Amino acid sequence: RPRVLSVANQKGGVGKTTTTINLGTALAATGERVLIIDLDPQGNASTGLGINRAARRISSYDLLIGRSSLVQAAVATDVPNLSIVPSTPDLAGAEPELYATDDWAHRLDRSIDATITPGLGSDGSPLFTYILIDCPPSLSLLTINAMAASDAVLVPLQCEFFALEGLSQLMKTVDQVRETLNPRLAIQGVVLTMFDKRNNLAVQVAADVRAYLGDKVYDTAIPRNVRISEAPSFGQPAIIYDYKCAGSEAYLRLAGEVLRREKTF
Amino acid sequence: RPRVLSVANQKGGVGKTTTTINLGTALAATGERVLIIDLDPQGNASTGLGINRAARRISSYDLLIGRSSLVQAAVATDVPNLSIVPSTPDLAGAEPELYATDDWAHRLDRSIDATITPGLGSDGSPLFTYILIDCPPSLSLLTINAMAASDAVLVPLQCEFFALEGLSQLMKTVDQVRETLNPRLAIQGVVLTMFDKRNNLAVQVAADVRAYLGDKVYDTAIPRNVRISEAPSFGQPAIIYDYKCAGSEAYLRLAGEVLRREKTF
Ligand SMILES: Nc1ncnc2c1ncn2[C@@H]1O[C@H](COP(=O)(O)OP(=O)(O)OP(=O)(O)O)[C@@H](O)[C@H]1O
Ligand SMILES: Nc1ncnc2c1ncn2[C@@H]1O[C@H](COP(=O)(O)OP(=O)(O)OP(=O)(O)O)[C@@H](O)[C@H]1O
Ligand SMILES: [Mg+2]
Ligand SMILES: [Mg+2]
Repeated sequence: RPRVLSVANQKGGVGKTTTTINLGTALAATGERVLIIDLDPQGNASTGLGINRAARRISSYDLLIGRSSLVQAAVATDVPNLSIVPSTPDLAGAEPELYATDDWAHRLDRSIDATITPGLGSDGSPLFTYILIDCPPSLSLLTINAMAASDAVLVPLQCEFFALEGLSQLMKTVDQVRETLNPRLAIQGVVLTMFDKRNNLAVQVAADVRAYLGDKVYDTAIPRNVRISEAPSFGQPAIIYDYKCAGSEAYLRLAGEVLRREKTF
Repeated sequence: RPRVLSVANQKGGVGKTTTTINLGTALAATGERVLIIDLDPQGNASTGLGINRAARRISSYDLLIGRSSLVQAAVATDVPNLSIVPSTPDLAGAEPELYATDDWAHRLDRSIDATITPGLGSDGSPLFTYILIDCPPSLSLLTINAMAASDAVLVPLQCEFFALEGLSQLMKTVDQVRETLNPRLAIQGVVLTMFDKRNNLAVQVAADVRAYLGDKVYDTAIPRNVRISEAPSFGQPAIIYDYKCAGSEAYLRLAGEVLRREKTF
């Protein structure tokens, strides 16, 4: 089974989608075969990788309701070794629909499991070695499904006061999912995003987070970098849009840290 | 009945809470009697106005399940003429719980209605003249409840590519709520937030939004201003934390525009 990482934080706008796209691209560049699952009804990860609305015939909603398998839903992107299961707005209807069923929390996990055998390439090796799940800004059914299906959670954290406030709630939710739904769930790490070392508040928040979470926080912090926010309007990851910019360099370093930590799990 | 405005946008981190707190404070400064309802389980509006966790005995969750009235739940803040119904993490449990009921969309509207008569002050005038509802970053049950209870929606919009992408989905949702739940629902306006005129992408997005939405977009744009992001860590609105900063000036100007538009409804 591939390693499955949820990219989650209920605080909005902290860089979940940007991290999923660029970390996914960097991992693919190192030779991993990566699948991104866009589990946000906004569909930003799909758009940020150039999958236009018309091309999203099968989506992550179809996975949750069991209508399609992972292999059927995955589409190639312009990035070698990187595929995506796109999302469509009907994903927003999944919550009222699935809360009424008794196994709502394991829908995604089952769809990943179901495909492991047929998910082999022609040479018998697994089609994907990593799955990254881009979560919406909430701790509801979609994010719980992602965590229940994951080996670990990767938490993007903006160095702002409101973003720090939600951290303990997020850690509590991870503990609850581990105790009730998925005993193997761990924290892969916390990545500081949009970090501006000239901003006193950011420096203060970063110090607080490192004091609170210790070595769970990656050494690599992603700097605020306008090239990162420009890239999605071209349907490209920052690493392809501008390989040499500070943002791309940081995501490539982050990929190295993630891979080195994976060895310890 | 007070005028009820929902501050909503499913895109995360665009300035919903910051706008609710600072616009609420500015409206109160002009003499309006303002109530903020914190409808986000994160509780950032409550924290940003200095209501600590222990003081949140009755919350917006109690309104939704009909356990308390608006008047019982409202607590004073340090800002004159500004009260808040705080939120607690159990609000996150409202969605699975209430989706199962048949009138889940009108819960908040009913709790506002129920208090209008007892919501009179000793001199017979209404306790509140404006209610602002801070919505979570999604278009699910909590935000639908807010829109069903509102006269109009005020949309904070960050001048970034991903934030622009969600705008048409948001407008569609407003139309759907108007057609099925609340015929009076209008768009009060769209406010550009964290606007940096030196950033080409921001200037481009702002031009696109004004071309698409015309005079629905307020003349006042809120600049990116570090004092705004520092204020919540002191439990104060920016207008109280630093009255003369560019952010405070912008929110006071926005309050003037909102009030002038209200006359046209
Ligand atoms: N390092 C960075 N430098 C500059 N801009 C960034 C950076 N990371 C993200 N952004 C921009 O900040 C905004 C928020 O990022 P993003 O959409 O990835 O966050 P998110 O957590 O996925 O949001 P949501 O909660 O809505 O899903 C986007 O417009 C993105 O382009
Ligand atoms: N004009 C501004 N200048 C600088 N920082 C700002 C500005 N407006 C908001 N911020 C900061 O940006 C972050 C996001 O703002 P805020 O939390 O208000 O957005 P939100 O839409 O309520 O987020 P969520 O979707 O999580 O509810 C916060 O840390 C806030 O302090
Ligand atoms: Mg996102
Ligand atoms: Mg908010």
